[in-house]
Amino acid sequence: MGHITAIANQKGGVGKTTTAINLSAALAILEYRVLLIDLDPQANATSGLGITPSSEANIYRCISGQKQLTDILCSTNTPNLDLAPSHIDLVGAEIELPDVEEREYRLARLLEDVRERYDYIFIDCSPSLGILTVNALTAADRVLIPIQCEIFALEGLSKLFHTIEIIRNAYNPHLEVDGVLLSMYDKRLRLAKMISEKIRSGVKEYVYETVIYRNSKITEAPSLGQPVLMYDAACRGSDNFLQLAGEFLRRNPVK
Amino acid sequence: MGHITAIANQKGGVGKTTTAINLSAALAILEYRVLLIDLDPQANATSGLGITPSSEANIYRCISGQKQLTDILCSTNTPNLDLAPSHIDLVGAEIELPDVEEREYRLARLLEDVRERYDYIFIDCSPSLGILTVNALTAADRVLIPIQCEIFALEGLSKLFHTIEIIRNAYNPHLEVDGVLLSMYDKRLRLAKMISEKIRSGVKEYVYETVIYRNSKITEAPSLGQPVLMYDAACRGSDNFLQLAGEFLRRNPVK
Ligand SMILES: Nc1ncnc2c1ncn2[C@@H]1O[C@H](COP(=O)(O)OP(=O)(O)OP(=O)(O)O)[C@@H](O)[C@H]1O
Ligand SMILES: Nc1ncnc2c1ncn2[C@@H]1O[C@H](COP(=O)(O)OP(=O)(O)OP(=O)(O)O)[C@@H](O)[C@H]1O
Ligand SMILES: [Mg+2]
Ligand SMILES: [Mg+2]
Repeated sequence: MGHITAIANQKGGVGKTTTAINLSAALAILEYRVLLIDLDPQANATSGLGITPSSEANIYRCISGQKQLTDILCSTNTPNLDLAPSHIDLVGAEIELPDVEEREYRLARLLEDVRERYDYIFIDCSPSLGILTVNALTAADRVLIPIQCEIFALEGLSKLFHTIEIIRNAYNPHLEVDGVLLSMYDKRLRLAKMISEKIRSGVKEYVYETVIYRNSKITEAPSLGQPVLMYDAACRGSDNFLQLAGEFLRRNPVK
Repeated sequence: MGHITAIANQKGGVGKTTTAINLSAALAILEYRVLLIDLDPQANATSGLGITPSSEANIYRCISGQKQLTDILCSTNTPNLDLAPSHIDLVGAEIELPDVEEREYRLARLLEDVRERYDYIFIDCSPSLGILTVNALTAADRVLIPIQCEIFALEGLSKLFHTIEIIRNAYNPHLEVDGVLLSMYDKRLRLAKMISEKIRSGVKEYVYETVIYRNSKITEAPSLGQPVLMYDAACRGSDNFLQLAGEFLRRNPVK
């Protein structure tokens, strides 16, 4: 029974897609069967794994009821890692879904068919709290929250915890916070240290021990359509994500 | 007649709010009368200027028809710079507006009352192409596009140009691209140089000469509720934004 984790934060550019691609790839390299769902119309997780978004086989076709998930799943250059690709057409869902019955449960229903096939399923979310992110939080068991150590990201954290509370009460009673991940961390910035201490004291029990440091190989890898572990397995970025995979497994043992 | 510029890019974390706050402040310090509209429910431009979001006086109340813009405008710690503050309630507009008459023109109508009072009006947009960003693009004369020199930001550029085309044909025939601004530029990254060359060759006539370099003072300033020019007028970040203001004025002389 695949464990479903949404990777969400309405603040933009905090490392959601980078975490989704590289944590999924690290678990796949450790021989777990992993599925990554790209639920962002920008389709960054899709192109970051070297797959060209297709107007035929994409998650929008499934959310709008035209296809099943099994019709669009594809393998990636990383063994054991499958992808449900996105496409810019997904922007349409934000406008169309509000008029549909049980609109919050579309993704949860789609995942029932494939959940048995995978150990872990991740959902990369767009930077918003719109109907697509609501679908992800309704389908998920847990939420992993990447955060940058800067003032705007800190302010958004309490709003996100508040939203998770609303979703738990309205649509998904099992939803829990898996953890808060300090990402794109730059040790040279005094402010980053100050903010990380504030986060650790605010939501202590959630913060991952693992920190993902800013590393140029992490920025370069997606331009070649690869996770950082496939791009340069020896770099610090790869170490960080392998360490993260280990800590994630301890928090979420295989069911 | 205030010149209206939307600062937009659906890619998250590329420096929209940082550009909105600091370009507005630079023009205000040069003695132009400036208004900044925070159209993002995250309300980062509001808190970045030291203003606590209020559930009473905010842009959501105006968009939903409960108040006029003049009811919510407030001055900031920067002379000549006023703000129309945001609040998390603005998330409601994404869900409510779809059922309202002429929903794309709400902001354009609101701005008619105040346009005479300012030389320049800026709109900080959220990282999405939803109804709020459509409102900003419908109300604006020009669009300024901050972009980071990394692969995901590059892929989003053509989608944004495509969206601007759609808005121009459907709602706002005057809408033009003011420019593309390379922001958060890190000269040490080989990838940044490669991507910036691609951007310059792709949309050559739009790219601003001014580049905003990555600078720790720029990240620190909003945590004290100040634009970087008020925080540390002598730092490189302040130079960059004063230079940007000069180039912006050459492209958009006062009407
Ligand atoms: N640890 C890191 N070191 C260096 N660069 C990083 C790191 N993590 C992310 N980045 C870069 O920062 C940018 C933003 O990251 P990413 O796109 O993953 O954020 P996001 O939260 O998914 O953005 P969006 O809100 O648009 O979905 C990307 O260019 C990415 O390559
Ligand atoms: N030139 C710069 N140097 C250093 N840090 C910067 C610079 N520009 C922006 N930042 C920092 O990068 C982060 C993202 O910037 P910002 O919030 O302005 O982006 P945004 O596009 O408005 O994000 P969102 O998509 O969430 O609205 C902020 O912490 C900001 O302080
Ligand atoms: Mg992303
Ligand atoms: Mg912003």
